Amino acid sequence: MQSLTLQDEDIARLIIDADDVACVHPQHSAEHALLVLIKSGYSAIPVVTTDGRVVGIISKTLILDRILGLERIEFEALSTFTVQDVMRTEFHRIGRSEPFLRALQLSIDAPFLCVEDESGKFVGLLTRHGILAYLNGVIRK
Amino acid sequence: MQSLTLQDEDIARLIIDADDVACVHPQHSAEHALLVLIKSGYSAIPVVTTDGRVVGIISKTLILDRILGLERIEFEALSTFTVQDVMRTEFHRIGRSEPFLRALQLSIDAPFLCVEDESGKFVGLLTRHGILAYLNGVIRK
Ligand SMILES: Nc1ncnc2c1ncn2[C@@H]1O[C@@H]2COP(=O)(O)O[C@H]3[C@@H](O)[C@H](n4cnc5c(N)ncnc54)O[C@@H]3COP(=O)(O)O[C@H]2[C@H]1O
Ligand SMILES: Nc1ncnc2c1ncn2[C@@H]1O[C@@H]2COP(=O)(O)O[C@H]3[C@@H](O)[C@H](n4cnc5c(N)ncnc54)O[C@@H]3COP(=O)(O)O[C@H]2[C@H]1O
Repeated sequence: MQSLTLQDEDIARLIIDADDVACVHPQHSAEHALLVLIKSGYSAIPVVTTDGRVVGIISKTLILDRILGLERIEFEALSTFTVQDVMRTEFHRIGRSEPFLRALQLSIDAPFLCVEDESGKFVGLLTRHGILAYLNGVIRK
Repeated sequence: MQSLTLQDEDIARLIIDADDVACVHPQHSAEHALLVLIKSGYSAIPVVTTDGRVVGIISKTLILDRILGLERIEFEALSTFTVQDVMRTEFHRIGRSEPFLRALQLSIDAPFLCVEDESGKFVGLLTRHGILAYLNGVIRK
């Protein structure tokens, strides 16, 4: 194993702005969330409140798991529960002025990180794609 | 941007062995594939033939997209088509003795890479998790 040193860039340049992020509200129906997930093509997206805070992550897996019955997938149940009922509330957040190495560490177990400002407002996403593209740019054989 | 040099390790140590990889056959029904995807929790998995070759990738998005009707999600259609009808046939493969930097480059746009041996047989997966964990281990501030 060779040890590399990396000048600690901040993550601001790598963030996907919140305006370009597909997200849903906690009170939306699970059916609406599944349609947004299918149309956007994303596996998982943030759940954001009207005052701009991330309160959870919703994914196709979480919604489908909930309607998986013993015999079949019970699709008619989709309109009986909300995003809030199934979203994951434990997820990785990162401050927008935190160092890149912190983002690298968190991205080992998370396909994306929710970036927040000093007051906890959602400012955007940091994806593994962004982190890997940055590293590929700085690492030379 | 600081340029780092990395001794080019091979990828063998990072591979998830094919026996530990959830996969389906091309002739399986879409319904069976969706159940495997829900139960495993994975977004996408390889499609492997009986003679051990990867011929495609199947995901929840590809299956759900296919049954998304104008008014509603038509779940009853799930048993009318097979994995082969919807799988993605363009995906990233890598040979098991290829260098790490090649894997890093490919992982920028792919959550996982299908690793093959010299004869094209599927030997396992290389995931972004494995690549990021390795890089985090070698990069020091
Ligand atoms: N429309 C598209 N165009 C080009 N490439 C696409 C794509 N959809 C997916 N990919 C590729 O597939 C990877 C996995 O996507 P996934 O939806 O599972 O997982 C995504 C998704 O759950 C979330 N995500 C990314 N961009 C998003 C956005 N604008 N809004 C909401 N969620 C987003 O972050 C995860 C990681 O994203 P990342 O870019 O690292 O990794 C993406 C990207 O490399
Ligand atoms: N059961 C579990 N236990 C712990 N962590 C879990 C997990 N399921 C998902 N994760 C975490 O979420 C990431 C995205 O998973 P996803 O299923 O979207 O995307 C996965 C999945 O599509 C595929 N994959 C990973 N392991 C697999 C396996 N054993 N069999 C089939 N496909 C696999 O490779 C993609 C990237 O995997 P990666 O590990 O880099 O990244 C995983 C991992 O960090």
